[in-house]
Amino acid sequence: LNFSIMIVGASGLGKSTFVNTLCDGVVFPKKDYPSSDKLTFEKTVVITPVNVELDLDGVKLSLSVVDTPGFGDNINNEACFNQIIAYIDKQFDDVLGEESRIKRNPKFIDNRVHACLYFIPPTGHALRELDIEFMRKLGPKVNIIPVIAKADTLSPQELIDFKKRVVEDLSYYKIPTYSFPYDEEEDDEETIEENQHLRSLIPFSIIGADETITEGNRRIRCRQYQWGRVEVDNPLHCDFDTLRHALLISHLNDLKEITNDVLYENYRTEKLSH
Amino acid sequence: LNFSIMIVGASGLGKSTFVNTLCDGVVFPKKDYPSSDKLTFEKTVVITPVNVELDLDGVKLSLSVVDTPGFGDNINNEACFNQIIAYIDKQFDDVLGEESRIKRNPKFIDNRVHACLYFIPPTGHALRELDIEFMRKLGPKVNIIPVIAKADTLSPQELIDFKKRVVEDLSYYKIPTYSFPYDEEEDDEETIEENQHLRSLIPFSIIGADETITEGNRRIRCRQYQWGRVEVDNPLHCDFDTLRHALLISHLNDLKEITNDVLYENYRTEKLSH
Ligand SMILES: Nc1nc2c(ncn2[C@@H]2O[C@H](COP(=O)(O)OP(=O)(O)O)[C@@H](O)[C@H]2O)c(=O)[nH]1
Ligand SMILES: Nc1nc2c(ncn2[C@@H]2O[C@H](COP(=O)(O)OP(=O)(O)O)[C@@H](O)[C@H]2O)c(=O)[nH]1
Repeated sequence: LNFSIMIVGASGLGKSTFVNTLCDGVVFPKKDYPSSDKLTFEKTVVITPVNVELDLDGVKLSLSVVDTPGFGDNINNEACFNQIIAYIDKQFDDVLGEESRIKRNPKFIDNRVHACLYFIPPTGHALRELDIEFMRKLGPKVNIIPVIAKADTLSPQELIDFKKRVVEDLSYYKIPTYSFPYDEEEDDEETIEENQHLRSLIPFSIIGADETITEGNRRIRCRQYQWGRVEVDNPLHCDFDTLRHALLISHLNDLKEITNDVLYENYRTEKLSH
Repeated sequence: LNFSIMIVGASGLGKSTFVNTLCDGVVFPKKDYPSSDKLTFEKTVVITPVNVELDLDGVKLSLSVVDTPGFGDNINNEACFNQIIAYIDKQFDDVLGEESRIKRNPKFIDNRVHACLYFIPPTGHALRELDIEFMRKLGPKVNIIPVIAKADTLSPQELIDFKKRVVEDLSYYKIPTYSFPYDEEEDDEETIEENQHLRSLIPFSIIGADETITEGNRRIRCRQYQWGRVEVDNPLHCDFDTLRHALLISHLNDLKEITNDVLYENYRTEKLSH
């Protein structure tokens, strides 16, 4: 079973920490940030897929994670903007190329991105121009799941207000995002309620774990401040666990199907009719 | 007694809240953010000085605050970059113009900026290209005091590491900032220690108050989370009080003198010799 996710957002929004927390292990080591003399301000994003083997209650999952450090950091962000879109397109082009071969390539690997987690900075205001433009361009090509990065920056009321404003913006600017679809006619009560609940949480508030402490027989993944402890797996603190379950377990297949049956097909039609 | 400060940083870094907390009153009302249908993505920064009358233990201070909403928000930030620099230059040009008049203008108001608080986003990594470029250009024209915005985003160890990295970057990229200068020969022991202490705190960690609660006869300005309460005036939580005291009381005169005797003079010499 394989699955590919892309993580997009400005540097320092906790993307690497999120992936480590999602995979419950060190995928992106913390001490990797280049020192002042080694840091070059590239006008480009380094797009590097990393493979992680996960075991989810006995189910083996081969997860490919595409991180995009450098997005949104520059004075002028158009170059990295286009690079990320080019990456998504290339995976589609590779499949299109492979599809049309007479003699199949047995070693071909399908690297299409099944879900793109877009990290919204917790400003407390609204979506920025960069967020709107980017999600609009990317939406037709990949399932976008908007998340609020470093959600522990927002107090309870600020989080409610910010989520509400982001939802209004997503609708106002007609930004296509993955909507946890359900069929009123076909699906059972439980499925409908589950999807309605997930839809109501968008954008998902996430917090990445800085430490893991043990209390009795409980493992608590958290961030510890002088004024208290934020618990990543506590649904009263953020939507991390809910998102993880939807992404890697309950909605994995739907995300792959939509990518293959809808997003790829639209791309293919668009490409072949020009 | 008058004093002019400029607040620079991306939208949503808590600049308005900081000013309200600094002045202990509502200077920038919270509900002013435009709704989706009213928000236009201007390529410009709206630079609007606001005047606040403060009473600091009986000393009356006429504070002029220049906020810069919109800085760093766009896909391409060069336009607002230049606008802020143009504003600083204009205040110098006005004084230069007034200085060279034969017949003085009795209504002339000196609006030169005495201190610029530069809000660094709490990424936990290092200064971004935008921060470096901007502070480098601005440093020769105004006293820059770098601060870490929304410092409650950082855990105790992350704050220590981030401050250390920012100090290394400020030095490596030769960014001129206000250094709380002292004279080993001339100043007394207490003054030297006070300035060394202030210098050691750069960049100052700041947190803006979201609410004010009363406990007994104590007024506690804070941000309340599900996991605890952050206290703005608690030096164990952030440097807000220390910065406020330096800015509005102990170092106000030094900041004005440096602006007049050094920064303005350099600008004047540069301008008149071309
Ligand atoms: N407040 C807060 N800080 C976080 C969170 N996740 C990560 N961080 C911290 O933010 C800094 C940058 O995180 P990193 O994962 O490297 O961000 P990236 O540049 O987006 O990959 C580190 O100091 C992290 O410990 C979070 O959910 N909340
Ligand atoms: N976590 C945190 N949030 C803050 C802080 N200061 C302000 N905020 C919140 O951040 C949001 C934006 O603040 P605002 O002052 O309008 O930012 P501005 O756009 O830079 O003027 C609001 O929801 C504030 O309540 C702070 O120090 N820490």
